[in-house]
Amino acid sequence: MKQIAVLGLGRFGGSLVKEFNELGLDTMAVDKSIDKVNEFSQYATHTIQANTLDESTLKQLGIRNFDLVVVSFGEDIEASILTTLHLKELGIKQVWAKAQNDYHHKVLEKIGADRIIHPERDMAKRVAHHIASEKIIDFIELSKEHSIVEIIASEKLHNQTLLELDIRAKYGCSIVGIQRNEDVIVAPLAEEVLHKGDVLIVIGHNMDLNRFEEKGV
Amino acid sequence: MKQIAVLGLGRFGGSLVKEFNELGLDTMAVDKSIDKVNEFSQYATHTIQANTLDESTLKQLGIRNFDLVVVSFGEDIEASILTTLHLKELGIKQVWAKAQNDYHHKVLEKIGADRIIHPERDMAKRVAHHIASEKIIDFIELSKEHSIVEIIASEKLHNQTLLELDIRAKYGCSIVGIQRNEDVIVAPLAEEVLHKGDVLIVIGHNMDLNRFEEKGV
Ligand SMILES: Nc1ncnc2c1ncn2[C@@H]1O[C@H](COP(=O)(O)OP(=O)(O)OP(=O)(O)O)[C@@H](O)[C@H]1O
Ligand SMILES: Nc1ncnc2c1ncn2[C@@H]1O[C@H](COP(=O)(O)OP(=O)(O)OP(=O)(O)O)[C@@H](O)[C@H]1O
Repeated sequence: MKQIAVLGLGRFGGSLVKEFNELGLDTMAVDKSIDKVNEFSQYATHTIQANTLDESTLKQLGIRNFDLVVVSFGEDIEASILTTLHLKELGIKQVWAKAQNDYHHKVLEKIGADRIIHPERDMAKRVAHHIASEKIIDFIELSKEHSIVEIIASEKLHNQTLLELDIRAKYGCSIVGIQRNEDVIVAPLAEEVLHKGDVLIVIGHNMDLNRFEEKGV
Repeated sequence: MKQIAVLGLGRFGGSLVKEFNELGLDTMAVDKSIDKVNEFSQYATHTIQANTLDESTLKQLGIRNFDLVVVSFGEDIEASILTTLHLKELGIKQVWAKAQNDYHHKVLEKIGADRIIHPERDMAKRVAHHIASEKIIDFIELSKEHSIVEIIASEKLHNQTLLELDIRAKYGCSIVGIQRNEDVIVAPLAEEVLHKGDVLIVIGHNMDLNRFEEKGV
């Protein structure tokens, strides 16, 4: 079983420890604040109060035995950078770090962080697309040019089958799921009839998705 | 055009203003800190230094003319709650607020916030699933029981067509896209040949996805 450590139990680090617990994984959770250590002791296998800036503290934690360490300090960019540097020097294979801004991202990249995470920025992208369009419920980037969107089916699509609408031929994108009330219909068949208010899960090139959103829904 | 205001220009609020700017939307950006106002003045239509706790300040901002207002204060939960309350009392149709924790979420719900956002928690869910499994690159929740996962195709699937693999019949989930290098193949045909290292975009019920991840990839 992978040995995982989470350093810094803020909103992101703390949520990670809870999620790992739900997935049945062992974790070591570390924070300099005793309140945080107490708050998360029920979710992590080990919870330790320590300041990770000190290299000898990291060694005493036995951090070298861990396969993956997440560094999740926000306000104190220097602590994040120094801790990440120490971890890579101690030979940790995978060090993932949360970045505060573009400058922080660049420095983490240069010192060898294996993955850099921007929780707020990524969420802002999804929320902005939802707000910008009445019809889009969610927007998930797959690559620079392809995405998945959840779009609300309007009156225009009511009582029509996927076959009649022929969306793939007309717009180049593909309806891969339909959310109706609490249920999701995966890979709907051509004869599936759409209802007003269905949430269509559509995959495609961004240009095709825009055309479908403007003209097809 | 929808009139949007963003109150609080931290990592989340600031990213939102930048995203709206890219989508060509007008925004009013407000923060009590002059540094933030200067930082984001190039992205928003109007940028104003103000403390939104004061109801008369909100009226002077002409906030009643806005269709949607995002409240993005983190550390100061009280400011977030009071501002959201004032906005609903002033009759703003859509007030979306970022929540710091479950307690904050409950209060925002009770006072009428129209949507409550947890950027760090949602990102933690995606990252935890990626770390928990070697094969899963990304995990996106669609509902309580259905998700989309990005899974790396192993040696086992190399040089086989989707027809031969018959994943829909065997596992109940559906491959809706294939990421190969920078390109995405949308709604692949049955004759499509898979290569080791392809990233499969799969939709399905969580139980089926787990089975596919364990036995099928
Ligand atoms: N050097 C350090 N050693 C151990 N813990 C630390 C260190 N520096 C900061 N922390 C802890 O990391 C946690 C997160 O830090 P901070 O609140 O600065 O980040 P944040 O970006 O606001 O977090 P989030 O957005 O996830 O809530 C805090 O609980 C803090 O006590
Ligand atoms: N009453 C207020 N009026 C206007 N601006 C405010 C008010 N309270 C806080 N802010 C501003 O909101 C911004 C975000 O606040 P804060 O840093 O507490 O949140 P945060 O949750 O850490 O943000 P993020 O996670 O998005 O970085 C700050 O720039 C702060 O100046």
